[in-house]
Amino acid sequence: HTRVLTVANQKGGVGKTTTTVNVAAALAQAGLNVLVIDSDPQGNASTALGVDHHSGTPSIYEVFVDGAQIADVVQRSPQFDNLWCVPATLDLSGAEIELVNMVSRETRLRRALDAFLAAQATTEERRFDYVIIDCPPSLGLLTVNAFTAGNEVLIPIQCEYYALEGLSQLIKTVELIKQHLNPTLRLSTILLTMYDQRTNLARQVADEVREHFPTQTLETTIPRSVRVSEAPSYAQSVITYEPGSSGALAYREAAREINDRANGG
Amino acid sequence: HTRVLTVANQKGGVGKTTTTVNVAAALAQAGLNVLVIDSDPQGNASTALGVDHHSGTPSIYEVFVDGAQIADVVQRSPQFDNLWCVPATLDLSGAEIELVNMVSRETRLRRALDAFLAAQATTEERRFDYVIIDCPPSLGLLTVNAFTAGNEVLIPIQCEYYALEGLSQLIKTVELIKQHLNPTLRLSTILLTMYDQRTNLARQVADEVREHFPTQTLETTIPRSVRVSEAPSYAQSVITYEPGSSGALAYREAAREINDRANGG
Ligand SMILES: Nc1ncnc2c1ncn2[C@@H]1O[C@H](COP(=O)(O)OP(=O)(O)OP(=O)(O)O)[C@@H](O)[C@H]1O
Ligand SMILES: Nc1ncnc2c1ncn2[C@@H]1O[C@H](COP(=O)(O)OP(=O)(O)OP(=O)(O)O)[C@@H](O)[C@H]1O
Ligand SMILES: [Mg+2]
Ligand SMILES: [Mg+2]
Repeated sequence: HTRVLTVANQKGGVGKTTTTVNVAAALAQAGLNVLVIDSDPQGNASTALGVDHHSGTPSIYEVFVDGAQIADVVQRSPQFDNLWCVPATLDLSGAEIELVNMVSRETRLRRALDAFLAAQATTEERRFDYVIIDCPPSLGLLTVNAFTAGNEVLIPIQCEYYALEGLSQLIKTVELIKQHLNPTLRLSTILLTMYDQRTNLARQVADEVREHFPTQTLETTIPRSVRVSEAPSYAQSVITYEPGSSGALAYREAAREINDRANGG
Repeated sequence: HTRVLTVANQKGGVGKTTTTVNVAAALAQAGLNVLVIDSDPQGNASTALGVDHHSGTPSIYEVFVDGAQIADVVQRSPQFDNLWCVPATLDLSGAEIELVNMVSRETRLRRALDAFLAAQATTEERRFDYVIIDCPPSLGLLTVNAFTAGNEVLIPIQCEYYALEGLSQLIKTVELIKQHLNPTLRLSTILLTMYDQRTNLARQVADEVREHFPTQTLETTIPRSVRVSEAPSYAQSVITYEPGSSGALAYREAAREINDRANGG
């Protein structure tokens, strides 16, 4: 059974893309087949995974707006043979307005992903263990599509004050999607990111999140580490860029925890 | 003449709100009349300025969707007598979809602001020197309205790799708005934020931005400083929370540079 994780948080800059890319890379390094779907018009995940996404490249845009098949737009990441990516291009930035008046505007990604995974399931070696969907910093139709397509929600939370402000709205949106569009959706994972243990603020935010979400919040926290932010400029994840760095260790640890949880952890 | 600055960048977490709040507070501390318009559904600027913005509070949502007057929703910030704020509430998160099929969907904020400033101009003591509009991390209709209402664009750029990726799209959008909706709009100011001088990455990004935008990029850069991120949890700007911190000094410096530029600097 393929796990489909939607990485979302309307607060900007909290580590959605960094988490998507590095958890995906760590799972791929461990031998699992992973597909990343980049649904952020900025295309940061596509950049970090080293896949071509200049304007006009077949991408998630064609899947949303033209009903293209995922099989026709997916690319293999140069980082691992078992790591694939559906890129996002700038064309996607107009998609939300285009989607508003389209038929089944909230379920277009789900239908495309279901068809792709069903077809893949027949060819054993390409069956995907994980699909991870990176979202833009908003709760618009691109993120709604990602919630409808996913089975689990992974929320990265930066250990900063503003991080807590938008959380209840995010949880409400997940509940709304669960009620009306996707009954299988559940908030399974919260990951604390850019944790700087020298500051009180980080500790306070982390304590508060663990108190409110004791079972969803991973034991592993991701420390602030400059290697993490350098890696994308080399079109790499930190897992391959600097395997011994604190960021790489933490993301490998987080990936292991996520994977263990599925197996009844 | 009132300067209207739109603070925008679709990349999340780059310091849009922090820049809006702290530049506004520094200008107010220097005796200028400042109005902040919060057009981000997260309402982070409203929080940092200490104004009430629970759901249902009269806010920018009513201005966008019901055609309410700004005079009816504006609140004074407890931080300075000459600092005012039009708050954003969670109601705003549905506004973008509501706006799509509305008449003059791109100019609703401009018309409301023009009417407000025209009425204020007759009562001398409340004439505003600055209006600063905080945007959400996207280039949707809320940001388009802010570009149409503004005369200048201020782009905060975090000294990180992803920061450069979305820049050309942002500049193109500003050009598009200038051509079709607001001929007075110009990219006047770029501010480098969260600059950590210990890392090569920050220096490389800063050098690249200064090379491409020599005249718009402020001399002042904002260092990463934990006091800056603590201030909003006390409903304060760093200017009042910790006046002697490196963040407060830098934001006062940036505000002075912005104000000098208008006076033929
Ligand atoms: N653990 C970390 N240590 C240091 N820097 C980090 C870490 N995690 C993320 N960053 C950096 O912080 C910035 C924000 O992270 P990222 O872009 O992944 O967030 P995001 O939530 O995807 O942003 P957006 O809302 O724009 O999509 C990036 O420049 C990234 O390189
Ligand atoms: N100079 C700084 N030093 C330390 N922390 C900072 C600094 N500037 C901003 N921050 C922190 O970084 C985070 C992102 O900043 P901010 O929320 O202002 O960005 P934004 O662009 O408005 O985000 P969004 O895209 O979600 O609207 C916040 O938690 C803020 O407190
Ligand atoms: Mg991202
Ligand atoms: Mg903001």
